[in-house]
Amino acid sequence: MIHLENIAKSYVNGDIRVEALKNIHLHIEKGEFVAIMGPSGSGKSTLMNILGCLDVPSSGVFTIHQQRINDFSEVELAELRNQTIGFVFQTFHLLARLSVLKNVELPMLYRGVSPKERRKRAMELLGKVGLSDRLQHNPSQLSGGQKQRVAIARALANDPDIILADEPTGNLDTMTSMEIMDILSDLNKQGVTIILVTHEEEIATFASRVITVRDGNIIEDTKDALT
Amino acid sequence: MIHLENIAKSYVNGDIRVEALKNIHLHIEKGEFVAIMGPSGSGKSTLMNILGCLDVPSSGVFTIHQQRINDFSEVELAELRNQTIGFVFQTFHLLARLSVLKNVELPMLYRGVSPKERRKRAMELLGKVGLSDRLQHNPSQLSGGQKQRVAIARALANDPDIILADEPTGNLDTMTSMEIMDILSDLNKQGVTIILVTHEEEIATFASRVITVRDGNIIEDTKDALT
Ligand SMILES: Nc1ncnc2c1ncn2[C@@H]1O[C@H](COP(=O)(O)OP(=O)(O)OP(=O)(O)O)[C@@H](O)[C@H]1O
Ligand SMILES: Nc1ncnc2c1ncn2[C@@H]1O[C@H](COP(=O)(O)OP(=O)(O)OP(=O)(O)O)[C@@H](O)[C@H]1O
Ligand SMILES: [Mg+2]
Ligand SMILES: [Mg+2]
Repeated sequence: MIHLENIAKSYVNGDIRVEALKNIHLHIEKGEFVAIMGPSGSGKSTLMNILGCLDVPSSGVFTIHQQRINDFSEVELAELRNQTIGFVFQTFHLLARLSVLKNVELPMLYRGVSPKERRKRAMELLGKVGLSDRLQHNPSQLSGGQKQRVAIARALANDPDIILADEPTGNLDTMTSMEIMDILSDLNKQGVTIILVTHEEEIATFASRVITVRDGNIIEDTKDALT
Repeated sequence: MIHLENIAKSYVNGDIRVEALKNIHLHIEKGEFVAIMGPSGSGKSTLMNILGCLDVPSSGVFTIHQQRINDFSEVELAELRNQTIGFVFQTFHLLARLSVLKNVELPMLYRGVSPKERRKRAMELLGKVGLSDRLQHNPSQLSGGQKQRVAIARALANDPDIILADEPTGNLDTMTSMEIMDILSDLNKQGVTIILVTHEEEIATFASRVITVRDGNIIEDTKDALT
């Protein structure tokens, strides 16, 4: 379903050149639950940004459902992201001038969902992540873990087929982390593909497959170990 | 050395009122290594902001070395923060328009350290956190864990007596986390007081005392358990 072949990604800024991803081969089937682990700076978020169609590879082929994403226009990419992919960012990226509720409604607005429906779904999702009493707060009026949970609720807003979560429990205590992982496990049981970056073993155990990244390459994939 | 008595902190924004801290009593001696744990939204960062003189309590007494911090002017607070306290923020707060190197030099600039000395110390600290090859990068050109490490290096710039670290390893893989904890342990052995918020048990074990916060109150303190 998701296929990366010979994927490389370099950042070039003046005389700074960083080869964030060197040569990535990756095939992920629909409905898998994949954990990505690896050292700080090894390329995990860069890989997630490519999978999430937020960034383009410098070279290589990237397909989803056999469609070549490399050939998509900006508009087509935005539409794919909005309808198919839910992204939880490592640094949240909430909109500072919108309330918690409006932040979660935003993806639905782009999809043309009615105001009444948006509000209902946003409140339901925020209830699931334990933030029913923070709906009118602004992101600056939230704790770190609360911001993270708003980012998670927002990623689920459009009922995505694929959830990409970059360190979704990095700022959460153990009990709250387990609540979040239960939500993701339930979605996975319903057929949603989950790809999550984590540095915590207890979180990686929720996945059925672990990919280890180091220095821009995949150095281990438990799927290979089993075949 | 650090003394909080009957400390309360409320946030009031229009008709939103949140009692982030309800009634905090806390005494921390010089040279202690304290871990603060507790659920998301329980008040840990709010407590850290008061300890770090970044925010004032709504009521109660706060003293450091028997000086009443409640009575300090803005200027006196800024000076105390700059010279005595190193703060690692949960969301880093790096300056977007400065290079990694300049971000770490900044606290020393305020203290009047020479450009040559600042550069030397900043490079040494960034080397310690494994970022020697990222000195000229801008924060937006760093991974999440790299930003976190720059925030850690910056907190150490002025050789503080007290280090307040809010989830300093939240975005770091296990190996890099251990390198950071070794740096903090070494500083603690040299007499630096360390207060760190974490949700990870493996990180809390580096501390000699664990305080648990829930709903704006301290519900457990391993120091009491031992007396
Ligand atoms: N500016 C503000 N206005 C209103 N409420 C606030 C504000 N800042 C924080 N809060 C609330 O105060 C409470 C405590 O926040 P705090 O950031 O101290 O929690 P925390 O224990 O650090 O949580 P986390 O583990 O998620 O980082 C939270 O419920 C939060 O919503
Ligand atoms: N815009 C950029 N310009 C230059 N280099 C960049 C840029 N963005 C990221 N990098 C570099 O690319 C490498 C990979 O970054 P990435 O964010 O993918 O790492 P990561 O594995 O997610 O790390 P972490 O665990 O710390 O979040 C890092 O070494 C980083 O410094
Ligand atoms: Mg990352
Ligand atoms: Mg916090």
